[in-house]
Amino acid sequence: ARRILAIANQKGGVGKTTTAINLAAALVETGRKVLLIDLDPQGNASTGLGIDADRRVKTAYDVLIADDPLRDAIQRTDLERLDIVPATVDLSSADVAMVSDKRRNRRLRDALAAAEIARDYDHVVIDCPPSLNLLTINAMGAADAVLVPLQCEFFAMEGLSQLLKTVKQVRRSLNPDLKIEGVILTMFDRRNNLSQMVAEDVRRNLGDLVYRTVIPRNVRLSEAPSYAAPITVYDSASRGSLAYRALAREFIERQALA
Amino acid sequence: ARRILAIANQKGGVGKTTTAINLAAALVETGRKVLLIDLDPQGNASTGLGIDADRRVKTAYDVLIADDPLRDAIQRTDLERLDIVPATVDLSSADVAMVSDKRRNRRLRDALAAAEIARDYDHVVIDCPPSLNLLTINAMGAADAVLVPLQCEFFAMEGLSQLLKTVKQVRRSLNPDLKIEGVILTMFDRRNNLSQMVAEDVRRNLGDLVYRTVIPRNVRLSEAPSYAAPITVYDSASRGSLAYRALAREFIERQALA
Ligand SMILES: Nc1ncnc2c1ncn2[C@@H]1O[C@H](COP(=O)(O)OP(=O)(O)OP(=O)(O)O)[C@@H](O)[C@H]1O
Ligand SMILES: Nc1ncnc2c1ncn2[C@@H]1O[C@H](COP(=O)(O)OP(=O)(O)OP(=O)(O)O)[C@@H](O)[C@H]1O
Ligand SMILES: [Mg+2]
Ligand SMILES: [Mg+2]
Repeated sequence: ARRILAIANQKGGVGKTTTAINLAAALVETGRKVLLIDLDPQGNASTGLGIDADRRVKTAYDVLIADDPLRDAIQRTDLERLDIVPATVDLSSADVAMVSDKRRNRRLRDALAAAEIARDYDHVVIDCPPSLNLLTINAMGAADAVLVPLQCEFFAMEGLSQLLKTVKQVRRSLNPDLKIEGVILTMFDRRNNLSQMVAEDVRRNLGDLVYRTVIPRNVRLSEAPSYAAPITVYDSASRGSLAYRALAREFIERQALA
Repeated sequence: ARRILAIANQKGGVGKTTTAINLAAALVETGRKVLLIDLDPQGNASTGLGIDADRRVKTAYDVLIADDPLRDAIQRTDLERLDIVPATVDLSSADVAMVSDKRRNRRLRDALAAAEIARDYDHVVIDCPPSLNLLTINAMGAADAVLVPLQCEFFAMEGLSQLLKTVKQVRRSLNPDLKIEGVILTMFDRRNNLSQMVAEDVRRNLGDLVYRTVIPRNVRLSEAPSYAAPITVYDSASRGSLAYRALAREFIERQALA
């Protein structure tokens, strides 16, 4: 099964963190146990799940760079069955700190393997920073598959070929089983022609890789993090909640078919 | 005068490229000559100004890493008085390629100095990637000031203190005259409470650093790049155009007062 999922796209602001938090939250609603790993030095996923700065004692930095056991950095969130490895800005020194380490690309992969994470979690969701640097490579190296949030905007397609190239490189050098889970269209605005055009263009180019589920632009999604809650808790009946529940269902369905 | 401007914010998708392109375009409308330097491996500013992939022969990569003279990489855009140094994805290897180069932080600064750029341009605008890596450090090292686009969203404030810390570090180690030009609020949606709250919060915290001009969310701004034109050309009467012209005027006004 595709247990470990990296949420990646080097284009900024496309909904990686929003997808990581809310897909994880929708998955736990189905009774599954999920570990969210925040690999972005901005720490937005940690903030969005209510982990205050003073509670980020053991973090992804300690796991990647200080070689601490992954389980030491896991903590609970307010949501039952959803745990997190938080991030701090220290992570931004990872590239430089690990430059001479031969195993720098596989640090996360090794940490997850050593922790025998499958024993306790049905899924692991990894939030990536907006770049194809060492942190995103580590996420891809550790993952079974990559889910790509794609904003329905003109610049969206620009970086896709580079992202897919990077996945191929990681598959060849580090993680032979790495798959593309799919592309999820985000911030879709049905009143806006550009949104429609980009969505059609992406489906024409990528076919089945593109999930049927589309995440609409919904202001409740951008409000939820300020209440330190996923959308399913902040506003369960919102279009954002319905969309991320549909995403979780489609993700589970596609697993079964794989 | 604050001639060289870095447009920076490590948060993704906040309007860095949109601000770089459209502020530059509004400045040339006032008769000034502007050079835009695309320092983002995504190359969105180059695409947004119509520089097709096959025309990106000499790029920012050649200037930074191959040490080619900056003037060799300058080319015209369709807009009179607006020239560009384009970017390609090669730039993403800059971190690794320059890791052992002692002058790696000041490559762009040295290249601009050697080119005596002030002779031909009133302003240089540098578009940065969504990170505080070597490329953004080079932009800050070369700049007279940093302009920070800030999206009116909850996560916006999260990374600001780190960004300001980085500016201080660059000021101490590399560029003693580096100033903060200011913060420009982007994608402001007056119908949305969160937008209003964030804008008020930012003004309370940062006072005069925040420009009076606010860039509204305007779909014409996201359409313009698909026509390879700045907003002032694509839709001169749009709210996006009016906002970026107001930004250019306020920028010029603040220069005179400085
Ligand atoms: N479907 C949506 N509708 C409305 N707002 C959204 C939606 N998805 C995300 N947002 C908002 O848009 C902004 C960008 O989203 P988010 O931070 O999740 O993107 P990201 O790809 O993680 O960004 P970064 O590249 O900086 O990591 C956030 O303020 C978020 O709240
Ligand atoms: N004021 C605005 N109104 C509507 N759309 C906007 C506005 N400003 C930017 N956009 C759109 O939002 C998206 C993000 O903007 P942009 O690419 O300029 O941000 P960025 O900070 O440069 O992103 P990155 O971090 O990836 O470099 C783009 O699709 C752009 O067209
Ligand atoms: Mg994010
Ligand atoms: Mg950009």
